[in-house]
Amino acid sequence: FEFTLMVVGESGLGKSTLINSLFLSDLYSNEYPGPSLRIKKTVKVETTKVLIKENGVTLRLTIDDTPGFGDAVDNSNCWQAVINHIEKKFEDYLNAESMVTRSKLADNRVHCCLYFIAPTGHGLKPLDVEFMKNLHDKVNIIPLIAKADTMTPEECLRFKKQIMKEIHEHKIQLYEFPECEDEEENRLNRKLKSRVPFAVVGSNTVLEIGGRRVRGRQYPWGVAEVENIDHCDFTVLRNMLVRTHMQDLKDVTNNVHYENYRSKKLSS
Amino acid sequence: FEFTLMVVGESGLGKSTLINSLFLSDLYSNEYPGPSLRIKKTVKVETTKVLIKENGVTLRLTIDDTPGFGDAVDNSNCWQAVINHIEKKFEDYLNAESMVTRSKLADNRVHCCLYFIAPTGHGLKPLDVEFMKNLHDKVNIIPLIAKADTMTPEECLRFKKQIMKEIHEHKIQLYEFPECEDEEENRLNRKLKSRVPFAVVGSNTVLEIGGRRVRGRQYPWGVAEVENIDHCDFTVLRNMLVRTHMQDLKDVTNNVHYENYRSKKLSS
Ligand SMILES: Nc1nc2c(ncn2[C@@H]2O[C@H](COP(=O)(O)OP(=O)(O)O)[C@@H](O)[C@H]2O)c(=O)[nH]1
Ligand SMILES: Nc1nc2c(ncn2[C@@H]2O[C@H](COP(=O)(O)OP(=O)(O)O)[C@@H](O)[C@H]2O)c(=O)[nH]1
Repeated sequence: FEFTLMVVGESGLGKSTLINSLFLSDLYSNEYPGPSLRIKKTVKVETTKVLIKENGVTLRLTIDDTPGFGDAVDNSNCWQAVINHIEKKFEDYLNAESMVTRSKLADNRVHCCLYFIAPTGHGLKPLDVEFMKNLHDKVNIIPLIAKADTMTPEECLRFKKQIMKEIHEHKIQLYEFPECEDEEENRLNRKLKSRVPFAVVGSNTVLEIGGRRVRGRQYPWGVAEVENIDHCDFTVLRNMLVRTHMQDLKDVTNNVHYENYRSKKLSS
Repeated sequence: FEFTLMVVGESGLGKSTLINSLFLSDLYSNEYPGPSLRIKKTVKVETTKVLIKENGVTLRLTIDDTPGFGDAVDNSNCWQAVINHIEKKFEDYLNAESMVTRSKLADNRVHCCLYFIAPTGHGLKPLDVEFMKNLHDKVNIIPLIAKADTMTPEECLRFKKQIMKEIHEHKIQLYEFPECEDEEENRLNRKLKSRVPFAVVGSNTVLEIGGRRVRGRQYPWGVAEVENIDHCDFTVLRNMLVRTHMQDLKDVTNNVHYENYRSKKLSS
């Protein structure tokens, strides 16, 4: 099973920690540090691959990240590198598709983009709006509230409401969880949707708390637990991304975003 | 007693909450919201005044804040408004000083600038460096790590080290705590200096914890206490700013920053 995930957001939002936590791998490590430690003069998309084995299933995961995104004094057009990357992958696929012998098409198209929103408590930044307006018709965007342990539950709820209000005002189209025939699944999906944008916490450390091993962040005033649903939406994101919606993310990429690209390309 | 404090940093770093906490006032409220809720098309410095009574002393506090600083997609030169404001205050003072009758000179010069650094965990952002390099020779800069409850004690220590390393590399001059004749005071000052940049937490809510009334932030995993020295450096900042170093901040402004401005102005 193949999947390509893009990770976008300014430095220091916990992106590499979250990716490591999501896939229980040290994809980001001293050998291949997080994007914030690979910043160049201009924003460029970089790719790394990792093999993940989970429940007997092998996942060939490709992670595209964006060192330098949003980190300069002037961030005008810093999303252009992301647009170019996504369209290049569509172009590669289109070329491969139009070959006579097209067995085993490698699919490196970006199936999902996790966009990290800084936990300011106020609302979206102009850069967040620009990015999502420019990319929502090219890739499945799943917005995340980064470092959610920065916010109290009340602040988080208010912040989520404000973000969704602004997303609707700017007519930004996020990835939509599909309706299912199964009523039980639909009920679960609705609970999922009500938590968007997912407020995530990640951690590279496993702590020992009262006999249990817990992935979390140890503060003098307590432990923020990554996998505790009362502390953050990490498990919600992980379930939908890795377990329930991975195939749908690929389908929407192929049937909607790629088709959009293809029809524009072939008609121009 | 008069004092002018400038507050600079991007939106959502807890600046208004911190100012309210420092002076136990709702300087920022629904009537006069924090700078992040007053953002205009361009960065402009705005001023508000409040009368603070503490220990029988009346403090006429002026707060200059900077709505829009660092919040746009392109933040080139967003520090220019701050430079203009500080120099305008120097100019006003110079003009008043040069009058024949100069009784009771109003002193609206900026005595201290609290610069809020985002708790990314990595280091200074390019904007932080630009701001401090442009302003360190014009005003007393005290850098703060904002929302320090975002970081574990180990992360905070590492972050402080990294920030100070970068500040030295960029030859940025921060406000320096003076040497005293009193050996005990010197010992205390050295402890203060070792905590720079101060990692602060602020809160507008007072909670009831085990019978005590505590200013803090209530998370599901515990309470981050603003006035607990093991949780953050808030009390350290408050003591030095409001109790021990307020006069020295005014003296350095007058004897160093203003004199710099004056000699440049009179020689040009
Ligand atoms: N408060 C908080 N800090 C985090 C979280 N995840 C990572 N961090 C810390 O934030 C800093 C930057 O994390 P990193 O994963 O490198 O962020 P990146 O620059 O976006 O890749 C590190 O000190 C992490 O330990 C989180 O969920 N909450
Ligand atoms: N984690 C954390 N959040 C804070 C802190 N101070 C304020 N906040 C929250 O951060 C958000 C923005 O605070 P505000 O004071 O308006 O920030 P400003 O935009 O810099 O003036 C609000 O939801 C505050 O409750 C703090 O010390 N730590």
